This record gives sequence, structure tokens and C-alpha cells, in this order.
Amino acid sequence: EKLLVSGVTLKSDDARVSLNDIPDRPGIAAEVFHALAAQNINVDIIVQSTGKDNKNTISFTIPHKDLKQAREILELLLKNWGTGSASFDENIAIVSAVGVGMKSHSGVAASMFKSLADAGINIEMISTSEIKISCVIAKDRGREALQIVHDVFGLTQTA
Amino acid sequence: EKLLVSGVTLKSDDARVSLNDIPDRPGIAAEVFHALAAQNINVDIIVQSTGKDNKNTISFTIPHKDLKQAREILELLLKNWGTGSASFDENIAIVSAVGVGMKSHSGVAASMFKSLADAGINIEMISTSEIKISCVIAKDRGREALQIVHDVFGLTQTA
Ligand SMILES: C[C@@H](O)[C@H](N)C(=O)O
Ligand SMILES: C[C@@H](O)[C@H](N)C(=O)O
Repeated sequence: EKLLVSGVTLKSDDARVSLNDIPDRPGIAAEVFHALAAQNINVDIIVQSTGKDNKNTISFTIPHKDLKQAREILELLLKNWGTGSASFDENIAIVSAVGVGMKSHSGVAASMFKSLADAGINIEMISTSEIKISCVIAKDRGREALQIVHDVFGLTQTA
Repeated sequence: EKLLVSGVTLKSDDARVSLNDIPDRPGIAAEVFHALAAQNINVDIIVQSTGKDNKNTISFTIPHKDLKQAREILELLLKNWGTGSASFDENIAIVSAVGVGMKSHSGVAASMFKSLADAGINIEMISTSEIKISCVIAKDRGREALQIVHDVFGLTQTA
């Protein structure tokens, strides 16, 4: 498989937010991101897997500096829904492999995941498209992960 | 906020696969996608939220035609791990908004999610980056969702 990855990035100033066991019905996701957008809180990755028993969890990352404000917004939503909880983790880094046409990217994903695994780095969250594979990992492994993923794709780290 | 969305796509020939309650330790994600890549099974979106009690769930989409082979591969992995289960859903469509620099894309995500919600379409899975917001929805709402998301971003549907 040709080399499809053109770069690797590291983001260390985001925090993870999870809305756990919230209603899995139309309108919920819209409410969350509308409320955040209204306060100009930028969101990087959003992941949501399939729900169960009409409940679901939405996880996303926002800048550390917006955590306090996000907490207030989300507590209000949770109160209105009458269900669910919010959890936060500031101790994360997002390492991403960027490429073009990674449509057959199960191989690219496998290589990236394997390189992190071999270093004993646990992958906490995953979000992908054909253009980008993002992994959330522990913040203190960020620099190391950036080097590792650069190496596995034969890229020269310039920064 | 300027118009950041340049196009909307619909994919109706993928199926969702979820690996539920699998071990949340380094190497697991690598094993899954290595096994799929070895059989040339293309993966579109991969989502994984944060784990709990050392267990996690990884969901992803693959072409319908690869379901049978994927099942065999995954059953073998589950057997080796001695824990977890696989679930499948052929009844999905993936609608995606593609854009550039959607860094402040909580607003773009909110608009997309709201447009689907107003039509009563439940969002089953979400995977995003600054360049793409993908939503997994029921297959029979696919065509309608494509039109809806085109409209909310003021795009002309050409196909
Ligand atoms: C959980 C949330 O995504 C919900 N399913 C919605 O459509 O808004
Ligand atoms: C669940 C899976 O992603 C695991 N955390 C890994 O690192 O492989």
C-alpha cells in the first residue's frame, strides 16, 4: 500500500468532555453543540457510538480554557433532560495522522494503532475519516506518540 | 460565521459493526484493524469513546459485501480475548458535511444536527474532524437527510 500519510499533528491543549447516559432521541446532539457554539466554544473531535436502551454517550474535545464555561452550559442541559452526567479529563493529547485518499485506511489505522500499542500507549478515543485518523491518549505520552507515529510512516519530524 | 461547508455526501452501502465490551488495553485496536486490513476490508469511519472498567467499545463501518468475512475475523478475535461481543447493523446510511477550516465547527455541527433533528432523524453515530462531520442514521432516511443537509448549508444538490 502506497504511503498515504502526509503529516502527523499533536494537540495538547484540549480537554475531553463526555456526556454519559443522555437521551438517545432526535435533538439532543443539536442542543449540545448549539449551546457550545453560542458561547463560541470550539470543538475539535466529536465521537458518538451507537446507543443502547434509548441512552447514549457523546464525547468531544474543547480547549482547556473553555472548560469552566462548558461545565456550566452542560450542567444546565443535564438538568433540563433530567438524566445523564458529564465527565471531564484535562489529561489528554490528540495525535492525528493526516493523509489523502486513505479510503483503504484500515491498513493505515492498523499501523498507527500498532505503533502506539508497541509503546504501551493506550488509545482512549478514536475518530477517523479518509483524510484523518485521530487518537486521544494520555497527555504525558503526547510528544512520544508524535515521534512514534512520524516514524512508523517514514516522515521527518520538522518541529 | 462564513459558509464553511462545501459539499454533502451520502453513503448507503456500508454496514455498522460494533465490538462491545472488549479489553481497553494497548494493542486491541491494532489487532482489529490489522485483521481487517489483511483481508483488504475497507473501513470508512471508526469511532471509539472513552472506556470504563477496563472495557471499551469500538464501532466502525465497512461495505455490506464484506460483512460475512468481517464476522468470521471478529468472532476469532473475540474468542482469543475471551470477552466481548460483536453486533452488526446493515440498515444504515452515512451522511457527511465536508468543508475546510471548520475549526469553529461546533456551529456547523449544531446546524447539521439540528436540521436532522427537525426531520425527526435520530443520529446513531458521530465522527468529526475540522474537514468533515459524519452522521450515521437509518438507511431509509438517507436520501431525505442528504437533501436536508444540502438545504441547511444553502448548497445546490447536483446529483
Ligand atoms: C445522542 C444524540 O446524538 C441523539 N441520538 C440525537 O440525534 O441528537
Ligand atoms: C479499545 C482499544 O482502543 C484499546 N484502548 C487500544 O489501545 O487498543
